[in-house]
Amino acid sequence: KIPARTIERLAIYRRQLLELKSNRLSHIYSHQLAELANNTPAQVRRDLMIIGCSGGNPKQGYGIDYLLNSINSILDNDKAGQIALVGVGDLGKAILSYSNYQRSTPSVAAAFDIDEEKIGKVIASCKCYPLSEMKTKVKELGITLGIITVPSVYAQKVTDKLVSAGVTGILNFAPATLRVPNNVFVERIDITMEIEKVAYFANEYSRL
Amino acid sequence: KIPARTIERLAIYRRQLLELKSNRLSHIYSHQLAELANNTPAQVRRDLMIIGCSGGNPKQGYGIDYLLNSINSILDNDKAGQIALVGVGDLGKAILSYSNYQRSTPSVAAAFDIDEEKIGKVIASCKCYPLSEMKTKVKELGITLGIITVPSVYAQKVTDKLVSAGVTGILNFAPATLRVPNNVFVERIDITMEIEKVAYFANEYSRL
Ligand SMILES: NC(=O)c1ccc[n+]([C@@H]2O[C@H](COP(=O)([O-])OP(=O)(O)OC[C@H]3O[C@@H](n4cnc5c(N)ncnc54)[C@H](O)[C@@H]3O)[C@@H](O)[C@H]2O)c1
Ligand SMILES: NC(=O)c1ccc[n+]([C@@H]2O[C@H](COP(=O)([O-])OP(=O)(O)OC[C@H]3O[C@@H](n4cnc5c(N)ncnc54)[C@H](O)[C@@H]3O)[C@@H](O)[C@H]2O)c1
Repeated sequence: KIPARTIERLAIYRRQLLELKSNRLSHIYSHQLAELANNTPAQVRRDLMIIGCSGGNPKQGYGIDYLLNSINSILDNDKAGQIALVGVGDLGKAILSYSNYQRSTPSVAAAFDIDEEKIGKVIASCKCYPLSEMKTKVKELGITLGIITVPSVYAQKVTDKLVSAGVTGILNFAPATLRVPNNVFVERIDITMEIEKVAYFANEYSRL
Repeated sequence: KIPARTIERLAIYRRQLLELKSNRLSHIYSHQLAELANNTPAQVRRDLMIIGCSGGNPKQGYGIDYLLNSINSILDNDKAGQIALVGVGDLGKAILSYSNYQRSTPSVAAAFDIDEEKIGKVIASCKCYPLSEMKTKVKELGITLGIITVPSVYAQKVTDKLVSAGVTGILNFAPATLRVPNNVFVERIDITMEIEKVAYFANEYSRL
């Protein structure tokens, strides 16, 4: 079992490696990857050991394709389902256009909302359905993941609907703590934490 | 010097502790905080040692007010400036209303955009200015931090304007790698990483 923190870092390494590859680089040292990922070289080497990547060649470092293949074999899963996004407001709309633009795997297969103006429309190349169709669409489209971008007062109710439809992973943007059964993984996103972190370092750096 | 990862975790502990306090709890054990923060008890104890919190009382655990005061003394800084948000589109608007709703410290003091429809308007209780006023507004409002929510092709140009106006911290949502001088801290946010992480665990959990 790979810890959640390692999985998070592997996703960060993958983004960095894909960017380097697009700049036609073929090898990288652990200390270079550590710097790009805001991490320590020892942490990078430990993470790569966990997924079976042995030490890079001292003259050139790790092969970028070699690392990408190893990370893909861990993160990508042919059985990984699609995503349902619930609440197509300002945040939901921005996430829809972004994840379709990045062609993220998995991608958003269906959106849901209660607003009559949005139901039946296609928003950022994704069809918007009423909540009453959630169960059928989750089954039909092989959805295993939900993104919650509704006002926090509705977050628990929407979560219950997603879980009873068979979803086992939730990315929650609403400021609410969700109660879910043990077999459902929930990750909460809160940009105020990011703001606090950047504020701390902006202050440190301004003293340099 | 406290590492970036520790600062990130302190911000997460603080959110959890504030939520516990609002539920009238007064003490907490390190393993309980670890579970809420998706972390290990050893990591929580190490982090609290770094900021000078000695071991909790074995019968009750750590005092929640004691921990909050210690974390606040590290994260909060009376000299921390305000925030400028650049690009008031779907994502920018959602961030503006969220951070004003959460009364996050620091808060967004000014927004900037190039769209004539938005300039001069107040959006989510924040005034929107043209880019030409960035330098004067950054000085006038004591802004030290920038949030970038413009299309990626403009991200570098907007960063250069913020840095030359005196900003030393940047939270970047645009999918672009920014070049900044050494005294500027940049944090990039990419929700596709979060999606990949949740997808991995949704898959693990669905096998339970
Ligand atoms: N975590 C963060 O960093 C962060 C940042 C910004 C916004 N937010 C949160 O994200 C959520 C959305 O923010 P926004 O600015 O897009 O709000 P919004 O009001 O623009 O959008 C909300 C959408 O949800 C829909 N909706 C409401 N109730 C629903 C229900 N029961 N089922 C399905 N759809 C429903 C509405 O019709 C609307 O389209 C809020 O909870 C907000 O607090 C979080
Ligand atoms: N990192 C993530 O997870 C994530 C998620 C969603 C969106 N995004 C990114 O965030 C950015 C904004 O997304 P959106 O959906 O809100 O886009 P949008 O098109 O709705 O909004 C962009 C806004 O920026 C303004 N703008 C354009 N050029 C500008 C300039 N030079 N100076 C100032 N303002 C300018 C536009 O007038 C508009 O108001 C994009 O880069 C998108 O890729 C990132």
